[in-house]
Amino acid sequence: LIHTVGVTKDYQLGTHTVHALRGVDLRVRPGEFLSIVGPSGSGKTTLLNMIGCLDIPTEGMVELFGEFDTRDLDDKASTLLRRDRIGFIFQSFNLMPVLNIRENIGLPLDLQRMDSKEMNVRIDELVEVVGLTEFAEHRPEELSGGQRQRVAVARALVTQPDLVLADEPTANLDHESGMAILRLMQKMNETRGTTFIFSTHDPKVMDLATRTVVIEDGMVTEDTVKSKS
Amino acid sequence: LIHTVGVTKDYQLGTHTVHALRGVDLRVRPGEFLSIVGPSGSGKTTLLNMIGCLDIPTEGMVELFGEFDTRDLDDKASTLLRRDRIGFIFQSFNLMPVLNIRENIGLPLDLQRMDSKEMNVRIDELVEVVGLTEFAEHRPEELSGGQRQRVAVARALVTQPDLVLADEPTANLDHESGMAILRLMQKMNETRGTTFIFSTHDPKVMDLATRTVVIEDGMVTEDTVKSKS
Ligand SMILES: Nc1ncnc2c1ncn2[C@@H]1O[C@H](COP(=O)(O)OP(=O)(O)OP(=O)(O)O)[C@@H](O)[C@H]1O
Ligand SMILES: Nc1ncnc2c1ncn2[C@@H]1O[C@H](COP(=O)(O)OP(=O)(O)OP(=O)(O)O)[C@@H](O)[C@H]1O
Ligand SMILES: [Mg+2]
Ligand SMILES: [Mg+2]
Repeated sequence: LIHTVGVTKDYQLGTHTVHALRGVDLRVRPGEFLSIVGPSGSGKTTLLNMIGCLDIPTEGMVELFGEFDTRDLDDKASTLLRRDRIGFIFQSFNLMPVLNIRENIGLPLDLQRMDSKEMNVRIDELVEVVGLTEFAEHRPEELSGGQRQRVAVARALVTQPDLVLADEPTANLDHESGMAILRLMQKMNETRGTTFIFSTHDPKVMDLATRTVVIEDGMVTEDTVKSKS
Repeated sequence: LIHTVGVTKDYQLGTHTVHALRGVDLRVRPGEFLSIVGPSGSGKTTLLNMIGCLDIPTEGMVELFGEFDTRDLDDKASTLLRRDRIGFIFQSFNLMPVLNIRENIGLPLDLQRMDSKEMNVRIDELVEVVGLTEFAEHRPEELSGGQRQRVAVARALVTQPDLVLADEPTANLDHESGMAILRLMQKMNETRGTTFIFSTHDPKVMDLATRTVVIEDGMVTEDTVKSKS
């Protein structure tokens, strides 16, 4: 599904270059439930951005769905790919301040021109699963940190994408809320075969992952698949 | 040090009222290392905002440092109190985008008109302790989520306040970085007697706290002091 070869990312800041990724080779198969872990600043978000074609590598290449080299995608093509096949949960949520919860969650479906009846069914379902029914008409600034995070999660899942990239999706959640989110994702993974790639510091996400990739200082230092016991 | 009596907070949203706090009675003594835990949306951030005089209760009262009723403080008085005696680590960091790390951390000292020589000593020290020396000249948008969190932590500690209110200060940090932050806070607590009140979902913060207050649905349901063993 996903193939990265020698992916390098440099950020130029004045005279100082930050080597955020230093040659990452990664192969992700469809249906994997993979967690990427590593110290703060080690390159997890940067790697997810590469895979989610929000950015392109300085060197190396990212191939998606066995056919797209992200360097060859123009803005229009990458926008369509992200809209239809990828769900992204951002580390800082990136919700639209002027839209309420339902509108925020439904935005990707709106962009797909989905029929409003089906849209509402999907939105209702997700709002309920993430425990925000009571707050469905509220706007992001009227919500707690963890409530905003749950909106970001719901929005990434509403299009039922082939690939979900979840950047620290439980960081602001208590144990119960976090587990509810993870169970929802596990269910999508088991019933729909949705591929999940998490960046996380949360032990419960690592526990549920079938494979863990450790990244330190821009390089993969470990890659462990759990054996089914 | 801190005394809340019957603190209630209602948010009015159209016809819908959210009862964020429903009568919180809390007494915090100087030098405590207290964690407030509870489900997402239970009222932790709202309570910290009451204590940090960023907001006032709908009913009830908050008394700070044994002498200030926050309802009696005008804007000028509460700004001075926050500037000189309280450090606040926000759940969403609230860094200044146009300032770099050093300038962000030094901003509270700037507001206190501190001599620039002493300012630089304090900033250097904190930048190093939170592990951001390499990134000291970068701006927030050039940082990872956990790096921004560490800037927010450093900024709250730089004035060496009497009271630190830390809203999920380790949410975006890996285990090591989180422990480094907590050890720094423990050290300030032990050597300077700084009072710390955390809102957290992180088990390692709860472990280090000498007292844990559980808040659910806007009310305190448990209040446990650890016995020294
Ligand atoms: N400005 C606001 N307007 C309306 N409702 C609000 C506002 N701020 C918070 N709330 C509501 O008040 C309740 C408590 O919010 P608060 O931010 O204190 O929760 P929290 O315990 O910090 O949650 P989390 O762990 O998710 O950060 C929530 O249900 C939230 O939706
Ligand atoms: N836009 C940018 N400009 C310059 N440097 C950047 C930029 N974005 C990230 N970096 C740097 O690249 C490195 C990797 O950042 P990244 O956000 O991928 O880390 P991370 O593993 O997600 O960290 P965290 O766990 O703290 O979220 C960091 O050292 C960061 O400072
Ligand atoms: Mg990150
Ligand atoms: Mg909160």
